[in-house]
Amino acid sequence: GTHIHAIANQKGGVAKTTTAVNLATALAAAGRRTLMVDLDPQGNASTGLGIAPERRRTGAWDLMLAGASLGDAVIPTGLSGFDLVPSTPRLFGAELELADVPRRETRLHDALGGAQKHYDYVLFDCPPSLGLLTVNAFTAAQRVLVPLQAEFLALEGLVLLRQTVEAVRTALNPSLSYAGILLTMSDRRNRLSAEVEADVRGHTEFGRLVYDTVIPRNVRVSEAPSHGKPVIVYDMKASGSQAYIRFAGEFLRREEGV
Amino acid sequence: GTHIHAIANQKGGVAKTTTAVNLATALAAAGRRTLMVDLDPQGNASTGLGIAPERRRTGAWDLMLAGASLGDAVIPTGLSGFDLVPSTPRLFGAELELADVPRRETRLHDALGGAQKHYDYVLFDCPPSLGLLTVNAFTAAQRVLVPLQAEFLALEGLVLLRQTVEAVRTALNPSLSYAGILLTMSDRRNRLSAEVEADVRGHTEFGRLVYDTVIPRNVRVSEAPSHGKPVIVYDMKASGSQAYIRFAGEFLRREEGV
Ligand SMILES: Nc1ncnc2c1ncn2[C@@H]1O[C@H](COP(=O)(O)OP(=O)(O)OP(=O)(O)O)[C@@H](O)[C@H]1O
Ligand SMILES: Nc1ncnc2c1ncn2[C@@H]1O[C@H](COP(=O)(O)OP(=O)(O)OP(=O)(O)O)[C@@H](O)[C@H]1O
Ligand SMILES: [Mg+2]
Ligand SMILES: [Mg+2]
Repeated sequence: GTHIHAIANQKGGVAKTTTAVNLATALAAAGRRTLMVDLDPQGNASTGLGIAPERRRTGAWDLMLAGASLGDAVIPTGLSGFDLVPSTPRLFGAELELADVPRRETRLHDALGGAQKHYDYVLFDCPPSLGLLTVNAFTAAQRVLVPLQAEFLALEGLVLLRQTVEAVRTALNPSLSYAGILLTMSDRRNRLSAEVEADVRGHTEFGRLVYDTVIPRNVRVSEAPSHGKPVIVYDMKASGSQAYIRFAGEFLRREEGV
Repeated sequence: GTHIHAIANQKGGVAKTTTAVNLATALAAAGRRTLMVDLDPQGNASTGLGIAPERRRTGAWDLMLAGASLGDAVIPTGLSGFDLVPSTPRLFGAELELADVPRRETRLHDALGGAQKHYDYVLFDCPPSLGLLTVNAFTAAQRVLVPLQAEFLALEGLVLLRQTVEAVRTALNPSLSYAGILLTMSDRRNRLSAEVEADVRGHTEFGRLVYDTVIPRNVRVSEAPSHGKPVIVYDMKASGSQAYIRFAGEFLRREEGV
């Protein structure tokens, strides 16, 4: 069946979008039919894939609040086997608008309506919050992938994120589980990164979830969005790209047991 | 009178909290009585100031949703002349709870109720979103200070932020203006940082707002929160600290015209 993952962490700037865009690209390159849904009103995933603003007419807002079907909203990214439901600026109002509608936590799940079966993987890029957009992603998904920057404040955030995952699992989606924790933007020269990494891997509850692959801080990664391309397309040989390609392999082994 | 600033940018991880904490500390050291309100449910400002979780009993949520007065919520930070209204985990529910109450956009303004006159500066640390918490900050504030990471995606975010500032200015707070744009986490060795900096300074609308001081990326800054101290206290000589001290001077000159 279709694997549906929410890529989430309420801490801002930890490489949720960078991870979503590059994982989706690598999955498509590995022959998995992949759909990404940009749930962030900022629309960084849509930008990072080079989708011009005029091509973002129907998006995640329309799925949840205007009765649009998946077929209405999906656009090609130009990368073979990789489609996108873009973000539109109307998404900024979605948290408030969703507050007043029936089944407000399951609108995304309902909108998919089974059409996701045309894909092997669906990835939701979540905004940096634990509001109704992220809750909708957790209700529609089976797994939560957590990018984590190797910084002190990040560990504290994990505990808060877990509370929301638990709440959704109890009330809305009993099958929700963690895919894993990916350490991102790691600067191995810096003592703090190494310490936080050791803390997370040694954590009694989260430690077993941490992927072996660690994504290094690499300037080519931050350059890629300005070229409208995922870094693994923009500069395949860069250290960040090589790490994301290794990560995709590890991710697939964990998901598909190969 | 009292200067009230919202430190905001919906883009995550751009050093909103780091800027708020260090600017507030420097303002207090310069003899300005300073209050900080932690409006981020993550509570990173409270953590970065070493406030243990058990001391965060009454906070910003209580001001806006439980009728608490400023006097009920304010706690000392241990730094002379610098008080804090901490964040509590209940704040995660605030966006939704605020959606259903009367005067939902002005609850923070109403709760201050004039008690802010005991301070020379009030700083709001905003979460990475443009929801009701940030709108409340914009309604209660006179000025918006925008930390901006020198990265490509940041520029795109400015346009979205401006729309919310305009909307609040038109409907709720006609006197809201920009304090300025502070370039943060800048890695001068990297070509992209220098390019983005030039773009922002040359921008017809935002260019004149950019402070001369640029905060460099500096590992001591990211170490400071694990010691519960602002970096300018944790390691005054670090390049990040020196930049924040210079920034506070430039900020005061712009605000007070000295
Ligand atoms: N490995 C890396 N090396 C260098 N820069 C990186 C790396 N990963 C991400 N970045 C940069 O860091 C910034 C934050 O990344 P990104 O936007 O993916 O995070 P996010 O968690 O999606 O942010 P938000 O919380 O705003 O949604 C971006 O400018 C991105 O280009
Ligand atoms: N000048 C700097 N040099 C190095 N690291 C920095 C610098 N400024 C901030 N950081 C680190 O970058 C991370 C993001 O900073 P911070 O938490 O202040 O951003 P924020 O905008 O408040 O994030 P959020 O959107 O989650 O509220 C933190 O781990 C912080 O310690
Ligand atoms: Mg993102
Ligand atoms: Mg913050």
